[in-house]
Amino acid sequence: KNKIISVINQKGGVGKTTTVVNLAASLSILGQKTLVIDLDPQGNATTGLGKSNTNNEKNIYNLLIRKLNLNEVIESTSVQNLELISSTVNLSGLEVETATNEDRAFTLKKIFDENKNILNKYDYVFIDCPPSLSLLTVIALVGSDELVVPLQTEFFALEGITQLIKTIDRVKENLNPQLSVRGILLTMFDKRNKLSGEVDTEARNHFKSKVYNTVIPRNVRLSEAPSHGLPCVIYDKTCVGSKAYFDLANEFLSNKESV
Amino acid sequence: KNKIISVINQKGGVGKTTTVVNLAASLSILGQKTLVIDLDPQGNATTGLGKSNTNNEKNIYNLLIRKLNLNEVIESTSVQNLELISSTVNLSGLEVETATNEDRAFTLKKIFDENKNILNKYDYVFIDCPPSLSLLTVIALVGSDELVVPLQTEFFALEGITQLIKTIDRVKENLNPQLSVRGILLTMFDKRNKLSGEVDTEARNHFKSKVYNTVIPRNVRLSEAPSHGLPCVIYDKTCVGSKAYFDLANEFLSNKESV
Ligand SMILES: Nc1ncnc2c1ncn2[C@@H]1O[C@H](COP(=O)(O)OP(=O)(O)OP(=O)(O)O)[C@@H](O)[C@H]1O
Ligand SMILES: Nc1ncnc2c1ncn2[C@@H]1O[C@H](COP(=O)(O)OP(=O)(O)OP(=O)(O)O)[C@@H](O)[C@H]1O
Ligand SMILES: [Mg+2]
Ligand SMILES: [Mg+2]
Repeated sequence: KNKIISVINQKGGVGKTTTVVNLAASLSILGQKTLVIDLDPQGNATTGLGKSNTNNEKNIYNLLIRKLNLNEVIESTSVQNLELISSTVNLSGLEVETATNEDRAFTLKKIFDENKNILNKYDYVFIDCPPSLSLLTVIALVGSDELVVPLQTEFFALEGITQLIKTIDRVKENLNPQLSVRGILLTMFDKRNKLSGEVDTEARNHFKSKVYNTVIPRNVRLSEAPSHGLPCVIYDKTCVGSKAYFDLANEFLSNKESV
Repeated sequence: KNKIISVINQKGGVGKTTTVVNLAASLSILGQKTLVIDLDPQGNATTGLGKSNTNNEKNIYNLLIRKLNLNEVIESTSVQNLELISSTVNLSGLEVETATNEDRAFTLKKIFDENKNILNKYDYVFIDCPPSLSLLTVIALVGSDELVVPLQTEFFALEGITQLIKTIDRVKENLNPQLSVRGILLTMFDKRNKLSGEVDTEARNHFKSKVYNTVIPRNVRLSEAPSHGLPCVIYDKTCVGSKAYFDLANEFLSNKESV
């Protein structure tokens, strides 16, 4: 059975999109068939994979409002085994447009349940979430089996993790009982910054084996790759950032069952 | 007349909170009476100024739902001339709770209009916004005179600026005609990263004199200060990050009229 995994954290700029793009691409290189769904109106995963988030009818919004079917919005990317459902700025209208729809949290889950035959051709489906705990993120949480939480090794990011865990528990209790946290990923780790080490220690004390052994260092190549429309693991596979995401992909595959 | 200024960018992690806390504190040190309003459910500006965003009835949510008055939610901070209206995680419920209220965008503006006598004792009021273009950000935009837009010198951040300008123009046309962009601030500038220079050039070509001459460098002391509940300009006033925010405060005061 394939796994649908949301990459989530309401704190902004912690490496959600960078993790979706590079973890998905690394898994694809290792032969796993992977689908990325960009559920952030900013559309960074879409442009990070070389596609356009404007003037493109094949997008997640047209799927959610049932204008197009799942097989009509999936596009291939320049990476073998990696396909994408792109974002659009129209996504930010969904909250207001569905305000009176009581079942709106289940929008994506229903579409997944109706299209198991299409989804089953993928080993992994990753959903990139916006930096908020609003409707789009709840839709992703309800539609997912598991979660990966990027945790930037900074004070504000660590502070926000409690709010996030509370929201996940609430969704698990009321909307999606099988939801579990597959792993917590430390990102933008900087050896020269004592705060990085402190967050690492605190996170491992608190979340124990849920925290991946692999830590993603701060590496400028990771932030240069998107301007070329390529995952860093393709743009520069020898840099420390790419090596870390390859290590993460191997660790991710080795602990198949969520702890 | 005082100015109400929102610090806004839907891209996450670009330095909105760091700018609100350090620009407001720098202005306070220069003798300007300043009020910070934390409109982000994450509450980073609140903890960055040493206050708690839990178990505190004096908060922006209780003001917006009219449970408390403006003078009942304003608190002093450890910084002279700097006062705060703190955040609470309850803020994230506002969107759903006010879904049927047609005037909800004007919630804060109405409160400001009713309390001009209290607001007039401040030279500047800064509103820290969450990383989204949803209701809380629209409430801030409608209630503001001017905007400061932190622009992280990275590819994804530059890409998102077009969406932001479109949203600002829409609010200006339909809800708040006097709204203007006071300045665009380049943040987390890293001399070793050619992308920083490229974003600087592109931003100044496009936004011309709206871009502040002062550029905030990437400086680890800026990210250490919040763990001590102090603005960096107080925690370590000699570091390059603090010096940059002092320079910004002086530039900010010198171009009083928005360009
Ligand atoms: N390990 C890293 N080293 C250096 N830069 C990084 C790293 N990871 C991400 N970045 C850069 O930092 C910025 C923030 O990362 P990213 O956009 O992936 O975060 P996000 O959590 O998806 O942000 P948002 O909350 O806006 O969706 C981007 O410009 C990205 O290129
Ligand atoms: N110039 C800088 N140099 C180094 N670190 C910085 C700088 N500015 C901000 N930071 C750190 O980067 C992270 C993101 O900054 P900050 O939280 O201020 O951004 P934000 O835009 O308010 O984020 P959000 O979108 O989540 O509200 C924080 O951990 C902060 O301490
Ligand atoms: Mg993102
Ligand atoms: Mg912030």
